[in-house]
Amino acid sequence: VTEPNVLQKSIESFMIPMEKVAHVQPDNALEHALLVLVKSGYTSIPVLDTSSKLQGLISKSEILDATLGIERIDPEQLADKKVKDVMTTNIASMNIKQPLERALSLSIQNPFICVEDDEHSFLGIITRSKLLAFISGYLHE
Amino acid sequence: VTEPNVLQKSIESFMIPMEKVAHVQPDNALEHALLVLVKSGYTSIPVLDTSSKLQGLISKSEILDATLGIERIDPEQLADKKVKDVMTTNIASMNIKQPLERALSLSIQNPFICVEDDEHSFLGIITRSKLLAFISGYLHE
Ligand SMILES: Nc1ncnc2c1ncn2[C@@H]1O[C@@H]2COP(=O)(O)O[C@H]3[C@@H](O)[C@H](n4cnc5c(N)ncnc54)O[C@@H]3COP(=O)(O)O[C@H]2[C@H]1O
Ligand SMILES: Nc1ncnc2c1ncn2[C@@H]1O[C@@H]2COP(=O)(O)O[C@H]3[C@@H](O)[C@H](n4cnc5c(N)ncnc54)O[C@@H]3COP(=O)(O)O[C@H]2[C@H]1O
Repeated sequence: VTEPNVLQKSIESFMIPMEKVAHVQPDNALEHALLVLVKSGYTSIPVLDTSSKLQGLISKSEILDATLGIERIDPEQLADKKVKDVMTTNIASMNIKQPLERALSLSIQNPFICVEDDEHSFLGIITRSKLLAFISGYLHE
Repeated sequence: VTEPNVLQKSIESFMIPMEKVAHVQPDNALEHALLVLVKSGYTSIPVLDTSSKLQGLISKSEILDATLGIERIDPEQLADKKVKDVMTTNIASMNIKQPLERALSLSIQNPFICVEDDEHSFLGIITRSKLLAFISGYLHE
């Protein structure tokens, strides 16, 4: 039997705060987004507007799909297209007040979950690695 | 208190079998690996030799890093370089007989874990999504 309250635990201690989250803006050129992704080493990062509202997610896969010609990456497409033309708006997000149970169920299908406040301002992300580290410790008790 | 035996559970029921795992070979051109990655939609896939032994992992990030010029993807590099020149040999792997506890601790740092038999033949992979789906169900009991 599990402690009933582990699933009700607050997610605040798991969250990577916004200032540590690599992100781009909707009007950035794809080339800029690709350089941020390559430099950070991340597969996918959030797209935030100038008032810190979540607009989408952009990944190396999406940029590759949008710019891959028959066999070559087309450099003109990288310069001409914008992040907002390619980003996905299918975003896993939750409110900072929702419990661990919600983060866990969203993490099954999503490598990371965006966290927002009541006004839908972006606060940070919760990653699978942080959840798995907590669970591994919890199951050893 | 956790059921003591959940961590000792067998990993067989979590494993995606080899025939369902997208993979490439060490001597494939990078261009072929990029096309397999783009078509499958996966970020990173195993590299297996002709006798099903694990040789490495290859990802879109590594291919981008190896072929990205100052601002452009260099098409000649895609055709000239081989998978074995770029793949990582830092692979998270475990034996099919090891328990869930081992998969859980490896999954903290690795999006998927390669599973091998006693002769080190590749059998399949265990993904974070499968582990998280199991854990979410288990914690609800
Ligand atoms: N610089 C680094 N240092 C240490 N480990 C690293 C790393 N980059 C990647 N990893 C490892 O690889 C996993 C997959 O990273 P990926 O970039 O595909 O997928 C990442 C990335 O898309 C996003 N992410 C993580 N941290 C981020 C950050 N600070 N800013 C923006 N996005 C982030 O969340 C996804 C899941 O992250 P998670 O930590 O669960 O899982 C990470 C982590 O275990
Ligand atoms: N075609 C698809 N259908 C449904 N969901 C999809 C999907 N492609 C990706 N996802 C979702 O995105 C997560 C990250 O995928 P990614 O390709 O970065 O990272 C993947 C990929 O690198 C590798 N992988 C998963 N299945 C694979 C397979 N059949 N063959 C080769 N590699 C695989 O294991 C990593 C972790 O997979 P995981 O399932 O935990 O986590 C997956 C899954 O939740």
